[in-house]
Amino acid sequence: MRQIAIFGLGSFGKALAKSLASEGVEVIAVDRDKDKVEDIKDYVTVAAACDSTDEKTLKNLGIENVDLGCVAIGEDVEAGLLTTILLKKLGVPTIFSRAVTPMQKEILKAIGVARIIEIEEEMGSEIASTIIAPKILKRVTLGENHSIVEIKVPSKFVGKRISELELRKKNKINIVAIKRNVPDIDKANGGRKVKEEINTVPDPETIFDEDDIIIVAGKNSDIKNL
Amino acid sequence: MRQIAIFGLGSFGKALAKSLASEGVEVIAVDRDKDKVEDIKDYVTVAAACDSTDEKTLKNLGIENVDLGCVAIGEDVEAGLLTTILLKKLGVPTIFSRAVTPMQKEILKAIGVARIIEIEEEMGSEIASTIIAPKILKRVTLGENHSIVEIKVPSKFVGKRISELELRKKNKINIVAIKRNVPDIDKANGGRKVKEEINTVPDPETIFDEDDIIIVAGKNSDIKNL
Ligand SMILES: Nc1ncnc2c1ncn2[C@@H]1O[C@H](COP(=O)(O)OP(=O)(O)OP(=O)(O)O)[C@@H](O)[C@H]1O
Ligand SMILES: Nc1ncnc2c1ncn2[C@@H]1O[C@H](COP(=O)(O)OP(=O)(O)OP(=O)(O)O)[C@@H](O)[C@H]1O
Repeated sequence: MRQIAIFGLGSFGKALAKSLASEGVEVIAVDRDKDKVEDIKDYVTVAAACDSTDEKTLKNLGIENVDLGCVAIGEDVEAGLLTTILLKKLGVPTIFSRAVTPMQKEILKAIGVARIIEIEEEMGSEIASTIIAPKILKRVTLGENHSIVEIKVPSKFVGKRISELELRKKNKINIVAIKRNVPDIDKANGGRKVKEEINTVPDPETIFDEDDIIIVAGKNSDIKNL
Repeated sequence: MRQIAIFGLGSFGKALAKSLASEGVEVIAVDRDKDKVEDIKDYVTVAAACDSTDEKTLKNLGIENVDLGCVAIGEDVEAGLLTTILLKKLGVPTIFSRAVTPMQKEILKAIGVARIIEIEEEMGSEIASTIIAPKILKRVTLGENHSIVEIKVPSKFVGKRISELELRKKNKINIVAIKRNVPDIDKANGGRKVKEEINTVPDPETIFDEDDIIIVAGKNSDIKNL
């Protein structure tokens, strides 16, 4: 992904542009609001105060050559759709477009874009899933029925070796990593403190400690049974 | 998490309330806009059209007894802050509060809440990270130097068994799962199609196929060397 164009520099567009630029991506940031363009110009490759619904403007900016175009315009649904259509017309290979209404989403589906971004809805369901899993500290979905989850080590594993538990055979889960706190003596001021150590290639002879946090992968039903 | 109160039913608050309710959580949904309350009442336990900045109202709704309160009010920063302060006063154990301005974020930090939600900023950086990793289909960060990533199987593994590769010793990575497409004969109409199969407890005798996608965990530098 060498060059990415972002249209609309509200909080979302601006955050996206800055995150991409900080990772070395060449970002072309467009907004018709001069102040927003001014705010971002030190962070991106090109910052342009212009109307993204004007085809000539887009051509002058070299939008035909970008790898990805992201329409981050919010309230002005028509401007967002028109910008999306122009990106398609100019042959931008990958287009992400934001939808703020159900109707806009349907139209974007009909136009055909790589990704429709529904900011509030996606955050709502993301935050719901972090709340719902109280025992599960974090969860990553791996397909319909599988996940990778971070959990406190089950008490039945404490004091046992990974190898004697036969997790793969008996519990049908795979240990991805073990997180444990280890003492860390601060030589500078002689203080003892604790730092978190992650081991993604745990030795089968490792014995589980009651404070361990383990990251496991498996079918959701098998994880539940732990 | 038995009972959760959501204040503000814009797109975010509404999505959060519905996602939680669909997972069996008891949701109390509050908004001063009757239409928004009407829209959600069939999905939640209690839907109340009232002002969340009124302490008496909150007490009448039993907010003192909820496990978590989420202030999802957007534009009205003052109302959001006031609602947050009331939740603290009422002793709600866990409070999530939305910040739409940097100033509001600072004030929320000073008040002290479990989580400050910056919707657009968090989505901006989340989407940036899915764009940035081109070889890596998906990445989950596991601490500063470790990740779980989904990648096409490296060509040097193709045709070899997991057991003969000694991934843990030699490559210092841990195989979390293997994704492969398997034929799926549709008995209904005799059609042959393909479905994706995820195996989170791969048999060490599994031989890698060139079309396999593997999910591995390890230090970022060791993953890069694959
Ligand atoms: N035709 C257009 N050309 C260029 N920029 C545009 C155009 N129409 C809208 N914008 C810009 O899109 C940006 C984001 O749109 P809007 O203000 O609707 O979003 P927002 O809801 O404030 O954004 P966010 O939710 O990301 O904070 C604004 O900065 C606006 O100036
Ligand atoms: N004092 C209040 N008491 C109850 N609800 C309130 C209060 N102030 C604002 N709200 C509600 O909060 C909701 C969300 O706020 P707002 O309209 O600012 O968000 P939005 O930016 O449209 O939301 P979203 O980004 O989630 O779509 C609105 O439905 C509004 O009626």
